[in-house]
Amino acid sequence: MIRLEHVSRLYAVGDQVVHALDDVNLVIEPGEYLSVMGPSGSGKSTLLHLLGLLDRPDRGRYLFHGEDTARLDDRHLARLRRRHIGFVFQFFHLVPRLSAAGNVELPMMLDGWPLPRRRARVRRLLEAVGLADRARHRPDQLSGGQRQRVAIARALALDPELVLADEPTGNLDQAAGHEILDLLEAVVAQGRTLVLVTHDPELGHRAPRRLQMRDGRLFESPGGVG
Amino acid sequence: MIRLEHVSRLYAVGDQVVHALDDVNLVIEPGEYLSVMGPSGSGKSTLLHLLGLLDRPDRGRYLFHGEDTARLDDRHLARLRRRHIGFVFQFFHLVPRLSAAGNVELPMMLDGWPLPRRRARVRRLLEAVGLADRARHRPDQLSGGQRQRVAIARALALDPELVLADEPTGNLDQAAGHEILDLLEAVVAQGRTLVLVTHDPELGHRAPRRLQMRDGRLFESPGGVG
Ligand SMILES: Nc1ncnc2c1ncn2[C@@H]1O[C@H](COP(=O)(O)OP(=O)(O)OP(=O)(O)O)[C@@H](O)[C@H]1O
Ligand SMILES: Nc1ncnc2c1ncn2[C@@H]1O[C@H](COP(=O)(O)OP(=O)(O)OP(=O)(O)O)[C@@H](O)[C@H]1O
Ligand SMILES: [Mg+2]
Ligand SMILES: [Mg+2]
Repeated sequence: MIRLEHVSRLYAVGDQVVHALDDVNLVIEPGEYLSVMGPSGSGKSTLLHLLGLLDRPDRGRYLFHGEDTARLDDRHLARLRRRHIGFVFQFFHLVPRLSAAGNVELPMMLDGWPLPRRRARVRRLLEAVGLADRARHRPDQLSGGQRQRVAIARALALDPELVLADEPTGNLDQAAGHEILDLLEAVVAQGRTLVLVTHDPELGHRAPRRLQMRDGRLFESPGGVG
Repeated sequence: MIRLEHVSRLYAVGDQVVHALDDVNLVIEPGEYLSVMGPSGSGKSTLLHLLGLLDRPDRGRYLFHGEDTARLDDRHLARLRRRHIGFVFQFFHLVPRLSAAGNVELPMMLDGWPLPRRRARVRRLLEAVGLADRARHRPDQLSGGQRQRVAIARALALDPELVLADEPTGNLDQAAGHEILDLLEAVVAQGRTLVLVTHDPELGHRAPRRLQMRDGRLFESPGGVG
């Protein structure tokens, strides 16, 4: 499903060059559950954006479903993204003018779902994240953690085969955080793939595969122990 | 320094009314260190915005340095804020076009500091939060945790007597989180006042006074035990 071969991502600011990703190699099979941990600024979000076809490597190759993404134009990447990938951004990127329900409904509208089917799924997703009573609130009428939960519901809207979650519990208390993780892990139980970036070791250790990032380099901890 | 008497803050969305704060009473003396914990949506940010003179109660009284804030107009509140309060917002609110250094320098420029003095303090503050090598990056060229640390450095720029921090470590790994807390607690050691909202019980328990919020109501846990 996913193969990164010697992938680097560089940024230049003034005369300084940052190696956000530095010779990263990674294979992910369908149905796997991985966590990615590492210090602030180590490259986690950059990795997730690349995996999510939102960014392109400067060096190396990224094969998605066996296809070299370097050969695909932006429209093609956007189509692949909409069909296969659910993304929970670190800072949510909700549409400010839409309500919570409107934000969750948007992917389904873009995918041509009929109204009754959309409405039923929106209601179920908002209930699943504990926000049935905030459906009509816009993002600026929600608390930080509530916005985060809307972003999670939206990422699951089209039942994607690959879920990429960038610190999905950073603005939640421990109880709500564990509930959200249960919801995301239910995805894996249905045979889908989950990549979870987190700063919380307790959550990171729930994944059978654990990756660590440091200064753009990717390491894998021995599976499932400790 | 701070006295809230029967303070409520209500929001109306459609025909629904949310009690973000519900009959809150609170006294904070200079030099105190308090934490505020509670589930997502319980009113913590609303409380902090009110304390920070960024919002006004719908009912009840807020006395700041003995003055009833209801009698002060917005310009007066802004002056008090600039002179006395440092605020770390939950989602940072950095100025997008300014670099990290520019964001930290801004409060000092508004306060009329000469250039050499500003530059020296900006350098010291960015070093204190571990971002000396990111001074020229704009917010969109920084990771989530790096932006959070710029917001903390900016809040401390004018050495305020009251620091209000809304989940200042939500996007940081544990090590960076503890370092930031050491920095904020140094403020208390100099006799200033710190109010810390956090979802991390380990951090919340570092404060001698611990408040809990639930559905807009404020409770105080017995001091210092457990
Ligand atoms: N502008 C608004 N209009 C309507 N409701 C609002 C508005 N702002 C906040 N709320 C509601 O007020 C309540 C308190 O919000 P607040 O942001 O204070 O919560 P919080 O404790 O900081 O939560 P979190 O931990 O998720 O950040 C929430 O239920 C939220 O939906
Ligand atoms: N547009 C950009 N221009 C320049 N540098 C950037 C840019 N975006 C990110 N960086 C740098 O790349 C590095 C990796 O950033 P990334 O956002 O992937 O970190 P992260 O591991 O997600 O951190 P956090 O836990 O703080 O969110 C950081 O050092 C950051 O300063
Ligand atoms: Mg990140
Ligand atoms: Mg909040």
